Amino acid sequence: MSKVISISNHKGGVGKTTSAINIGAGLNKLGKKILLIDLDPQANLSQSLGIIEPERNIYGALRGEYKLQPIEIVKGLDIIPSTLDLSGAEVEMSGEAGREYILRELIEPIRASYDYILIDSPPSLGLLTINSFTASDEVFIPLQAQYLALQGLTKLLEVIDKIKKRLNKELKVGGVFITQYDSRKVLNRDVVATIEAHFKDEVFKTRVRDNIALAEAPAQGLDIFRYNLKSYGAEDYLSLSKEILKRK
Amino acid sequence: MSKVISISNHKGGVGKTTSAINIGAGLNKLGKKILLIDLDPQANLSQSLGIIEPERNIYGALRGEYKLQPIEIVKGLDIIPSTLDLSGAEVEMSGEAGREYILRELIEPIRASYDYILIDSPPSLGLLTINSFTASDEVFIPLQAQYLALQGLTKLLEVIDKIKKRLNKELKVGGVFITQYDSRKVLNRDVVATIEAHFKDEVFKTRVRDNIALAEAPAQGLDIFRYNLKSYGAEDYLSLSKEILKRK
Ligand SMILES: Nc1ncnc2c1ncn2[C@@H]1O[C@H](COP(=O)(O)OP(=O)(O)OP(=O)(O)O)[C@@H](O)[C@H]1O
Ligand SMILES: Nc1ncnc2c1ncn2[C@@H]1O[C@H](COP(=O)(O)OP(=O)(O)OP(=O)(O)O)[C@@H](O)[C@H]1O
Ligand SMILES: [Mg+2]
Ligand SMILES: [Mg+2]
Repeated sequence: MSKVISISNHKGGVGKTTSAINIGAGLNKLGKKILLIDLDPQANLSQSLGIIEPERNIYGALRGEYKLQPIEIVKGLDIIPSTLDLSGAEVEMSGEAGREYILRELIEPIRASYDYILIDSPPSLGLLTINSFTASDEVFIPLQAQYLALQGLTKLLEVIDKIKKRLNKELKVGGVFITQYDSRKVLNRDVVATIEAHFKDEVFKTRVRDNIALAEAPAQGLDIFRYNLKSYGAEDYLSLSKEILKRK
Repeated sequence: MSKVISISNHKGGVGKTTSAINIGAGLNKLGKKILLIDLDPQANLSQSLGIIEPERNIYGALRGEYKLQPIEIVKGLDIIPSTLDLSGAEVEMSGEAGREYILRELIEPIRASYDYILIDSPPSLGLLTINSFTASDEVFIPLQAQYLALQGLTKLLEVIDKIKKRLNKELKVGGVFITQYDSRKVLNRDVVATIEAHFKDEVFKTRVRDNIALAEAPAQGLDIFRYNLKSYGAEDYLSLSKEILKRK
């Protein structure tokens, strides 16, 4: 039984892409078959795994030109890459009837061949992110432990709620996790306390620490496990992946 | 003679909002009259200066309900605040003839009362950012010294070029500056070397260092000068503001 998860937060730079790659690779290390979908016109997920402007991508599939065409990264870890041209998709899709269901329809036929499908969303609440929510069972929210990152949460939860009511009854918040955490910074500790008081059991115990190896790995086209297995980043994303499996 | 500047980069979390506030406050400290415009549906700029869901905001003005209504922050530093409802603007505007000129038309009548007008853009290249470029004389690009932040630059420069050809002949890249810099991190030093080789004189000499005071100030509703005048953040944004005045 496969699960589709959106990794979303319209606040920019909170670690959506870094988490999609390394939770995917972590779950794969734990024996699961994973599909990553890059739904961001910046195509950071694709670039971070060394895939630049592939012929078949999410944009062509959303336009109905072809079905989803997974590319293998390592055994059991596939990707549907993005392209910079995806920035034209939202305007193009906005006129279609049932435009929110386009991605869900594309995922349906291949869903059964994966244990988890992780979707990396762009930093906005536009039609691409709405497609991601409509196609998903759960939303995982990466949160930087900073003041500005807290501000946008209410709006994000509102939009998730609206999608649940109108477009996807199964949708729920699968969990919230802290990224780029530095326990020496008072601000980080304060914000985490606020988040844990508000979200209680929905917050994953693992906090992904601020670790430069996570920012270096994309330059090599590798996930953190293949880049530096002994890093804090690898330790934290493996621990987070184990927690995700437990929550099933 | 006033200058309109877009602070833009579709990569998320690179310090657009932090820079708009603190370059604005820095130029104000140096005796200039400044208007900040919050063009992001996240409304981070407005929240960071303690303005929450104001009655008159950029959304009502873009919809043609009223003219721009500046609110004073301190003497010589005004803001046009945003609202979470702005997320509906792009779809609403997309059907209007000349939709790219809406912000430029709104700024025209008040432009002469300010030395600088700084526009904080959302992390995307949609219609709001295009309105910002069409209304501006220059674009300032904040850049995180990380691999993923480098990737999006080509696309950003392409869009600026297209706006310059079709919508705003005066538009130019006013400068690029490094944010969240930590000289101990090899990755930061490497990326800066790449940026300086590519942009040469367009890169401002001041690098804004990674400084927790910059992330704390928004929680108090203050710019960095009013929050902690002796911090690295205050030092760097004042030095950057002085460089901006010299480039006139
Ligand atoms: N735990 C971490 N420690 C150190 N650096 C990190 C960590 N997580 C992410 N980064 C770096 O921070 C930057 C932002 O992360 P990332 O691009 O994954 O965020 P995002 O939410 O996907 O951004 P966007 O909103 O642009 O899509 C990147 O340069 C990334 O390499
Ligand atoms: N020089 C710095 N040192 C430390 N923290 C910083 C610095 N600049 C920005 N920050 C913090 O990093 C986070 C991202 O900055 P900011 O929100 O200004 O970026 P942005 O580009 O406006 O993001 P978005 O793409 O969401 O609009 C914020 O929490 C901010 O407080
Ligand atoms: Mg991303
Ligand atoms: Mg911002």
